[in-house]
Amino acid sequence: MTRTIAFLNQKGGVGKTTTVANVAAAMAAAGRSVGVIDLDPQAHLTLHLGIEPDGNNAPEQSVYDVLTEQPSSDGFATVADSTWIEAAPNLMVMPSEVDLAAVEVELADQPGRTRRLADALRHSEIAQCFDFLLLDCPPSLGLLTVNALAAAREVIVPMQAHFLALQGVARLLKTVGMVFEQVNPKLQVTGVVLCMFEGQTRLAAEVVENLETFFAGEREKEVPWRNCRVFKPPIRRNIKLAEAPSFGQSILEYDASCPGAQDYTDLAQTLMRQWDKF
Amino acid sequence: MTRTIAFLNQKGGVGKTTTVANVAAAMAAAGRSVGVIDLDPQAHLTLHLGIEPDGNNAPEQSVYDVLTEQPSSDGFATVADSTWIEAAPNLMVMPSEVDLAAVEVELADQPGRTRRLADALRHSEIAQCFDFLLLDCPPSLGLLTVNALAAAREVIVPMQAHFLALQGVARLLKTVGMVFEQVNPKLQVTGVVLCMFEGQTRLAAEVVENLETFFAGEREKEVPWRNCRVFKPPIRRNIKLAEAPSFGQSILEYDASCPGAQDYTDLAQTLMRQWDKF
Ligand SMILES: Nc1ncnc2c1ncn2[C@@H]1O[C@H](COP(=O)(O)OP(=O)(O)OP(=O)(O)O)[C@@H](O)[C@H]1O
Ligand SMILES: Nc1ncnc2c1ncn2[C@@H]1O[C@H](COP(=O)(O)OP(=O)(O)OP(=O)(O)O)[C@@H](O)[C@H]1O
Ligand SMILES: [Mg+2]
Ligand SMILES: [Mg+2]
Repeated sequence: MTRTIAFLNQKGGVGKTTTVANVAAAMAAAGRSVGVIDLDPQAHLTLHLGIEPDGNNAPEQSVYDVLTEQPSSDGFATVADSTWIEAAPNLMVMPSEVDLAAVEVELADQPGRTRRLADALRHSEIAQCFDFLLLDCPPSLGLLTVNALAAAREVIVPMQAHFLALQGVARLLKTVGMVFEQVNPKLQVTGVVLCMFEGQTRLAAEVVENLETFFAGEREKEVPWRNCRVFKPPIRRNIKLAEAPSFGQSILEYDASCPGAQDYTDLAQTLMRQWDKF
Repeated sequence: MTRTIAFLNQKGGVGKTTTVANVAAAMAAAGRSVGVIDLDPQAHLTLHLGIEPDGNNAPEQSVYDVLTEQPSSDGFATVADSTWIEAAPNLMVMPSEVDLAAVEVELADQPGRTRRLADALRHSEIAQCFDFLLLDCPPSLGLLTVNALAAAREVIVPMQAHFLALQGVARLLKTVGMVFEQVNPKLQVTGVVLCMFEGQTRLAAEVVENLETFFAGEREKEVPWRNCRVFKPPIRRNIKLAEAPSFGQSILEYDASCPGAQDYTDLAQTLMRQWDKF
């Protein structure tokens, strides 16, 4: 069965896209069959993996077409399958495009609008074959993110060890809880990934302590984040991770020996090991 | 006349809130009368300036009330004036709250929904008295950001010198151009502020060169960004800027001698000097 994980945090610029791109690349390099879906109208995941989201070379279809396709029509089952693009061996991408920004208003009063992605993936033969399906979300808790939560079984929260980033966690968990109760009772929060980590700062130590204390206090509650943990080791700040996207490459292609590549390979291995235990 | 500046970039986590909070604090410390409006449902600007956005101590009104007040009612003129809160001498805040996230859908088919903020500010006596009015936007180009663009005369783009951040500039300018043509013909893009700058990296040098070349090529065109320039010096990466918000303080209160305080004081002085020349 495919392990579908949504990577979300409404706080902007915390490392969501960088995490999805590089974890997916590391899993594909280890021989797993991996799919990624770019649910951000900025299309940064699409760009990071070397695909031009808009303009002459843009893909014919994107996740916009999948979400706006009328569920009742015969075409529904086929749209998703013709939207996947191979970005690397073992790695398929469902790209984004700028029109995706309009989806929230376009689907505002459509029935089942929160389950469009989940329904489309159920009909997609290609999606059923993935070992891992990773969803990159925009920096908001709107309809695109809710679609990701409805389609996923797990949530991973990329986060910077900063005060402002910590503020949003409670609201993020509230949204996850709402989707868990109303739309997707299988949803669980697997963990928090600390990105751009600067271990020598006092702030980082305080934020990590705050997080671990909070989640430890939730263990006995009937909440979807009762088993949530902070992944160790964190992803260190490393400028090569910010350089790689300008070449349309994952960190493994750009510089496989740098700290960024090691940290993301470690994280991918942790996730793959976890899965083997299930 | 009040100088109203919108700080926007749909790329998340680039330094929008940090820039508005600290430029406003530096201007207020220099004796100017300053107002700031928090248009982000995350309410980070509100938090950064020491105000609790939700919960028991939350303000009675927020920018949500201003945007959703029916323009035809008598109360319209007074809602804005009862929403300002004094955060420091010479510094007033119009706070955000979590309900703000629903505004895009709530106003989806209301006439004049893009001008709600502009209309409310025109009726606000307090707003007319500000020397500077700074607007902090969420990481998107939706209705909240368009309201800021309709109310402002100027745009400043906080940006990280990273590849992914550079990608969004063209789309941001397209949105500014749209508002300029359809809603607010006075709108101009004043400049780009480079945040979290790591001058020693090759990536930073490449991005700055890219930006300057692009804007130099636009000088002769009839576009609202023809006079846009990259503010110098940039705002250096400085962990104290990320620590200050956890104390509800601006960088000037938290540590007035650190590089972050110097860089933001410099930027505020450049903006104040520019204005004195008009
Ligand atoms: N560990 C790291 N070290 C250095 N730079 C990083 C690291 N991780 C990400 N970056 C850079 O920081 C910026 C923000 O990361 P990224 O775009 O992945 O965040 P995001 O959460 O997806 O942002 P958004 O909210 O806009 O979608 C990018 O320019 C990226 O290249
Ligand atoms: N110059 C700097 N040096 C170090 N950290 C910084 C700097 N500027 C901002 N930060 C930190 O980086 C993070 C992102 O900054 P900020 O929240 O201001 O960005 P933003 O663009 O407002 O984000 P969002 O898109 O979520 O609104 C915050 O945790 C902030 O404290
Ligand atoms: Mg992203
Ligand atoms: Mg912000």
